[in-house]
Amino acid sequence: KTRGIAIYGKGGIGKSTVVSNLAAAYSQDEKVMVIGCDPKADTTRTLVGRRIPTILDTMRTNKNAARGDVLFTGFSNVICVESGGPEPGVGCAGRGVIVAMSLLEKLGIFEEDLGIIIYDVLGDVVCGGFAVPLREKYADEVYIVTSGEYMALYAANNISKGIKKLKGQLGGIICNCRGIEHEEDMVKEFAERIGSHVVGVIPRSELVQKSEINAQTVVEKFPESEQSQAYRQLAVSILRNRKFVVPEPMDVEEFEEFFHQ
Amino acid sequence: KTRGIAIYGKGGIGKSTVVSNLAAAYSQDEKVMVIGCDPKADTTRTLVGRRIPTILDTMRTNKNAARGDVLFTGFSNVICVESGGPEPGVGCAGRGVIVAMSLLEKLGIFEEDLGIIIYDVLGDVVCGGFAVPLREKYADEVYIVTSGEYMALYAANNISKGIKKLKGQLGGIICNCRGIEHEEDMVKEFAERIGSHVVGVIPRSELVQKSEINAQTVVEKFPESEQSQAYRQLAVSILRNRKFVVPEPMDVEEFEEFFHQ
Ligand SMILES: Nc1ncnc2c1ncn2[C@@H]1O[C@H](COP(=O)(O)OP(=O)(O)O)[C@@H](O)[C@H]1O
Ligand SMILES: Nc1ncnc2c1ncn2[C@@H]1O[C@H](COP(=O)(O)OP(=O)(O)O)[C@@H](O)[C@H]1O
Ligand code: SF4
Ligand SMILES: [Mg+2]
Ligand SMILES: [Mg+2]
Repeated sequence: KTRGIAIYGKGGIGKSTVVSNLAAAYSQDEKVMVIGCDPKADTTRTLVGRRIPTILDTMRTNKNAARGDVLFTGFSNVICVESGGPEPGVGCAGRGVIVAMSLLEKLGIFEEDLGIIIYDVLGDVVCGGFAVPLREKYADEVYIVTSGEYMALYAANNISKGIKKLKGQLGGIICNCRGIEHEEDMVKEFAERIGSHVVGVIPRSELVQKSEINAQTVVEKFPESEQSQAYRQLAVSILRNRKFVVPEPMDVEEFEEFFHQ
Repeated sequence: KTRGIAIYGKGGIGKSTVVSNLAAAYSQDEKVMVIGCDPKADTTRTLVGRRIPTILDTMRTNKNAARGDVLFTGFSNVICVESGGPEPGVGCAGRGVIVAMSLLEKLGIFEEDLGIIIYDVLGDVVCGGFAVPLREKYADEVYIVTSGEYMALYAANNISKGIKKLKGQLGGIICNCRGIEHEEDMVKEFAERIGSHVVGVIPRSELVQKSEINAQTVVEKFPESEQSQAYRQLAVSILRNRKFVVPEPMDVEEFEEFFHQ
């Protein structure tokens, strides 16, 4: 009944911006929870208005962390959680996600009617804790955020390999534009090559920075804007999406050929 | 006697381009070995003229891999090795580095007089195999490649946390320009804030793409160019560098404040 949606993509591609704005868009009609699964732990900052304590940090000093220590309420009642990550160089970067999921299970969070849960997951490597939302079926469906840039598409292809390996369901590709030539065509072509489709296109916009500086989402600060409309359209598109696939990622040579044609 | 240099940085920031061009620059006066420690396994493509088999792939079918199966000679006698990475979703992404170092040890490679060894290491997460070049002292000195962009500097700060934790020595910051405003000042300021310094600035240049398409380095294809000169200057700067520090990374709030001032 609760719907788990995982958003993956290369670091810096725009996952947190997409996730927080999607949550804001959904919040008017649905119950929403956002679970940050990126060591950067900043997915929920624009929903709560500040950086919230991470589960990993909380657990260091409080092994009996309670719901109120780790769940925070943001804009329009979106429930916010950050897994956190260990200090770099200290064990698996994905350990925060593992610890977080374990605590949320223990607190019985997943038994509640949570509406829509959106996971914001680092996608530069698909291993350790970062594979957990898919491997342990916390999320039934995955969407990949990419731009038309080589590195973003390369990462998207890599993530698709991970999804296939972990037997996940790819719901679609989200194009978060960086403003390069033929960007939408590139991303559309990529989506089709791996057997998927583009579920939404988010334009590049200064409103992202303007609202981010205020620790707000675009949907909250500029609700009438075209940018806000783009996030709402993406929200509807994801909610209505029925096309889920095990992706057919490209091998290394195919990907090079695809990109350079 | 052999000097081990590790080059870290966010995925896509330009590590492989810097590493391969540095190797080409050194090769005229020094013995050089390049060891790719990024699952992308493409560091040595512009030195050998093609993608070479990775150690991880080779070991799958040949547990008794010999020197000739994993070491390849490239431009100007640079010796090239690629660790490789497992398929995404299958265990630790850094496993290729662990397997590779273990094989190179077994083959006695590190006992030889190798001149300069340059490690190209993924820096989006500093864990598992990606921490090995520093933790196991294969590299005595680390340089971080960054641009003036938020995500690149954030990653550089993260890598500095890893270096500090792993008791490594940071030799300096390499600015690989993306062409954004005040880029060199941003990177210089960042370097100073963490107790380091900028060892070189590499301009953004089309010659990178032009030579890359030919599977060559800029130093090989355009030896007289200013871009080539920039790589040579960086090579000299690194060779002569005597300033090594345990970095003082910024905490999350400090970093935000640094970037947004
Ligand atoms: N559509 C967009 N238009 C303009 N800037 C964007 C857009 N999406 C993201 N950004 C910017 O890109 C940077 C990285 O976005 P973020 O959501 O934090 O990425 P991730 O969570 O994938 O690491 C942020 O500074 C954000 O302001
Ligand atoms: N100085 C530069 N000028 C122009 N393009 C560059 C420069 N350095 C790197 N690039 C381009 O950026 C992309 C990523 O570089 P690469 O060296 O593969 O990054 P990494 O190894 O860090 O993932 C490549 O397509 C490369 O052509
Ligand atoms: S599993 Fe992935 S995140 Fe964990 S140590 Fe290995 S590379 Fe790092
Ligand atoms: Mg994020
Ligand atoms: Mg590389």
